[in-house]
Amino acid sequence: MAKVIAIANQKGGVGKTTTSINLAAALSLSHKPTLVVDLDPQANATSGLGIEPHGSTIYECLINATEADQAICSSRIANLDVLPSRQDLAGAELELAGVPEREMALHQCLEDVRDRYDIILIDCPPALGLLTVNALVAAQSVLIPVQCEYYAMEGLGRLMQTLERVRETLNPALELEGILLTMWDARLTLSRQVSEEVRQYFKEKVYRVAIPRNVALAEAPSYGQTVLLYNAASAGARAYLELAKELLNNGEKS
Amino acid sequence: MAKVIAIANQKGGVGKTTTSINLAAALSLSHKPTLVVDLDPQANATSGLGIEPHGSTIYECLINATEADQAICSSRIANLDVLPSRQDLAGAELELAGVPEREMALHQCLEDVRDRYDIILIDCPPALGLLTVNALVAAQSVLIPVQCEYYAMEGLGRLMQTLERVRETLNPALELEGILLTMWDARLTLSRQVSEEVRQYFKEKVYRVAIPRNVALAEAPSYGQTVLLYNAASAGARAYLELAKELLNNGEKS
Ligand SMILES: Nc1ncnc2c1ncn2[C@@H]1O[C@H](COP(=O)(O)OP(=O)(O)OP(=O)(O)O)[C@@H](O)[C@H]1O
Ligand SMILES: Nc1ncnc2c1ncn2[C@@H]1O[C@H](COP(=O)(O)OP(=O)(O)OP(=O)(O)O)[C@@H](O)[C@H]1O
Ligand SMILES: [Mg+2]
Ligand SMILES: [Mg+2]
Repeated sequence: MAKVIAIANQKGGVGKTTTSINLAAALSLSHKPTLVVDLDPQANATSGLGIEPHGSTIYECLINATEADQAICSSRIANLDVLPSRQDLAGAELELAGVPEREMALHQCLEDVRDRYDIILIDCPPALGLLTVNALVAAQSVLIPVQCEYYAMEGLGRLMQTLERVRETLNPALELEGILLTMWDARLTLSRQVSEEVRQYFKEKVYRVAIPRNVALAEAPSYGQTVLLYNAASAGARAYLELAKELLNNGEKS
Repeated sequence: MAKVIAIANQKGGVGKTTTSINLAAALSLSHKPTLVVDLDPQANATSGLGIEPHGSTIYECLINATEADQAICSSRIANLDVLPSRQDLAGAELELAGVPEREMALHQCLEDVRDRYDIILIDCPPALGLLTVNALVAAQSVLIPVQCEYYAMEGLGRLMQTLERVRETLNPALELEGILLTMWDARLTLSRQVSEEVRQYFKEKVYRVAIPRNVALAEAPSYGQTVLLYNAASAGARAYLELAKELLNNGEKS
């Protein structure tokens, strides 16, 4: 049975998609069959992995209960599949609002495919609406990317409250997988201040590796490639390989 | 009567809030009474302007039709007021979903105060949901910040489609105020490629000034200050003063 991890943070532009696709690529390199679920109407994880969806997408799975099998496509990378998104997903939140058990739609969708993967990563949109709640119900844990800047840090308290509420009402098993510092720039005092504060508060829950600001990570998606394929020697690629190791080690301990 | 401009882009982290508060500060310096409406549940524009809301916020205005007057507070800057947000706004989208004329709530709220300001800027959340649609109905024009990176450029087409749909169904007067390139870094090929493509496609609709990546813009919010107060000599401050001039000049031409 796959471990399902939601990559979530309501703050925009903190590296959720970049983490979803590059961590997934690093995990698939260690021969762990991995699925990336793109739950964002922007469909950045879908295009960042070079996928052009032609048939069903996550929209049909949530709204018409189409089987996940029908929507899943393989990526250019061995051991890495994608459940793609498309723009119409933006309407799903309002459409789901009237459906009974609306928070369980993704959980039910993934039931059929969980035995085929070791890890499933869900890339969430920048909001705490019904789509992200669906991810938090389907997942066993949450990985939170935090950009080393003020607004991203400020929003963490609220995200923790939401996790607590989901734990109390919808998914008692939901844990914090870890907090990942992103766009770390050693030259900036702001970066150092934010990372010190986050590490002081969340202690061992913060991954030892911080993802540095590295242009290869921003260039790779325009070629539909992960950073591992685009520039395996880059600081960004090395950091995500390190993250995959740390994540797998933490998994063995618990 | 105030000109109402929505600052919108569904892509997260492109500089919507940074543009809202620093453009507003630059406009208020030219003695134009300005209001910033924080329409994001993250309430970043509220905290970035050093405001701690104690009474009503935009949430009460939209859901209970509380008068805007009751929620508006003054900032530390002359000629600059704020209609603050708070976290509960996240629930507003689902609460508004069942209300007739749900797209008009913000438009009605601002009716009473439009004659007191020259310009009203609405900081939108990173989504194309009911809150952003409310902003697009209340506004006469949209200013779109675009980060000089791949995903931000990719999402522009979809944003244009949404503007077209709002123009056809809800607000025929909605215009494109302008496209603002943000986090421009002259050293990066990616920055130059994206800005060339955006300028080629949108031509004179793209502001001449591009906002450079400048750490003062990221540091200022942790002091609850605009960049003009925090570091008036910084490249970020100069760029937003330039933007205010360009925006006011464009207004005089039309
Ligand atoms: N470590 C990094 N170094 C440099 N650029 C990065 C890094 N991580 C992400 N980026 C770039 O920053 C931008 C924001 O990242 P990304 O889109 O992954 O964030 P997100 O949280 O998924 O955004 P959204 O909230 O819109 O979903 C993208 O253009 C991405 O390419
Ligand atoms: N030109 C710039 N140079 C450096 N940092 C910037 C610049 N503009 C914005 N920032 C920083 O980048 C981050 C994202 O900017 P901001 O929060 O304004 O974007 P946003 O579009 O409002 O995000 P969201 O989608 O979450 O609402 C913030 O930490 C901000 O301080
Ligand atoms: Mg994303
Ligand atoms: Mg914002």
